[in-house]
Amino acid sequence: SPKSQFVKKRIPNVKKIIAISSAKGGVGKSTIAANIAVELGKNFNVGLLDADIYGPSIPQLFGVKEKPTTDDGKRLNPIIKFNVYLMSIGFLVDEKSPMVWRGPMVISAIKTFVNNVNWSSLDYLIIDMPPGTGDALITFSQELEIDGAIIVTTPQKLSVNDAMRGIEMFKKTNVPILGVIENMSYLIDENNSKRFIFSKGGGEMISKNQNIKLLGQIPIHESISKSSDDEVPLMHSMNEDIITNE
Amino acid sequence: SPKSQFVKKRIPNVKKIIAISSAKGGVGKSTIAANIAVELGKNFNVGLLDADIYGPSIPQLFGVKEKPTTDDGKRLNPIIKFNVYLMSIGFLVDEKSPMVWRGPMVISAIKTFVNNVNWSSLDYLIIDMPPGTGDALITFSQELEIDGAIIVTTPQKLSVNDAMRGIEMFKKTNVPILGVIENMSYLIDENNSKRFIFSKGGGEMISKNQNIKLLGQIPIHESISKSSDDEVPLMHSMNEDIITNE
Ligand SMILES: Nc1ncnc2c1ncn2[C@@H]1O[C@H](COP(=O)(O)OP(=O)(O)O)[C@@H](O)[C@H]1O
Ligand SMILES: Nc1ncnc2c1ncn2[C@@H]1O[C@H](COP(=O)(O)OP(=O)(O)O)[C@@H](O)[C@H]1O
Repeated sequence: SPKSQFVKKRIPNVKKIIAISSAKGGVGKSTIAANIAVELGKNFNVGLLDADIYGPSIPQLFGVKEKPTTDDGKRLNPIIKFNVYLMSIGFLVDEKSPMVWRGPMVISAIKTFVNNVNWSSLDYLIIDMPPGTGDALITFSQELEIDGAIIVTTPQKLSVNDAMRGIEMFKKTNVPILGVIENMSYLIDENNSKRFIFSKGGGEMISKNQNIKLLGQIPIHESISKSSDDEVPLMHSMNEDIITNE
Repeated sequence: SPKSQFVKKRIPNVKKIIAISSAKGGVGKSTIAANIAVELGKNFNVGLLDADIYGPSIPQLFGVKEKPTTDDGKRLNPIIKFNVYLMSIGFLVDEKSPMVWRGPMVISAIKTFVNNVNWSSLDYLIIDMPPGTGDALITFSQELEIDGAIIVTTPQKLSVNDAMRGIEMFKKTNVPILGVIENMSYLIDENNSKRFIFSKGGGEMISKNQNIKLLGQIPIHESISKSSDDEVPLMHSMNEDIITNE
């Protein structure tokens, strides 16, 4: 059983580790992880680790073009931007080259991120988890003591099905679930009424079915997708908290 | 180099194999693969293989609840619905249980799909490829002679970045690229004008940058996401071809 065999490590100097996960790609997981990190970074010491080996998004979301430095040739120094300590596989490789990596290489990359980054003393480390439930997700859940996971979904059944699989995976590896965020919940049209382009009710369904809190619903808005293309997370330029109604 | 070592197999009785790929999840790859298969299925013998091991969508998109049969305990018979021969890992496992599979198990599942399905004589086999560029995608590109790949993207940079990685991967494994489809290109609002919710220009950028054909642009529409929740691909109930302007 995946539960018992592993002695999970903690990362020194890091108080709380929060995983942002979705199992299904393209639901806004990286965008939400980036904005949570920037918002928390206004009052705490926060790190953000991009664990999506095959499709790293943090370099684009934060507009980081430089490579991380190393003092001893072994440990990597995170890159600081918008008051967040950042690390991503995307910093280490060319943007266009595919990570044509099989399982074992993925695992050794994850171990490097877990053991060999100089995070300095952090209140929170946010991990933007890889989609799917394969090698990368399994290794993180087994290697690292994660204090809580936030599940991101869109309202449609296809996303809810994948989110449920992701939740099962966390249960099997003993990771507590903090709640679910429904993203792209609706669009406000010209008459100021809600248009449910991607169906509705997915977040609520997961919340009721799995007995976890629905932390918030985020509308579809051009400013969010524009902020990704413009390389500045929305929360950096905004103040009120659109992410959670907690 | 991934190119030279592999003797790629053809699947007996299958004339053409077309891969639908996106590298980034959640861009509409499975929805497009399902609709291309249903549309082609009106005039040809068509199969659809769901290769997304960690997040199979075909069971939901076609509303298939039964398990595939086998005559000899080794080879699987595809399930036929809306005049398409279907096979998916989702038919073999419970909907909610995560495929907590590491690399080697993924590879053996793919080999089963490539070698042990009784497809009967097909004009086209459409493969809904897994997102990412890990074990699953590598194994397919190296094992199987794919006649052409269609790349699906949304307009945003994050999707374009991943699509470019996927294209690189196909170039490395000698898979010809037929073109790119941009999905969720715009939304028609109350005044019948286009609203570019997810930015614009991604499909064109890939087309120009990689010298591949832009096969079409698909608007965001409730009827598409509703068709996924309702388990009937849109092209089954419609006639004109919204997918490509070829
Ligand atoms: N609520 C939203 N409204 C508009 N665009 C969004 C929203 N959430 C995410 N996006 C956009 O959708 C794309 C996919 O988001 P991303 O964070 O990469 O998803 P994931 O990490 O789940 O793959 C990005 O370009 C992002 O800007
Ligand atoms: N053009 C579109 N308009 C509205 N919804 C769409 C559109 N394309 C896809 N969808 C919806 O988006 C969700 C994700 O699509 P899916 O095919 O699962 O993407 P992928 O296979 O890339 O992960 C599905 O619920 C689908 O119905």
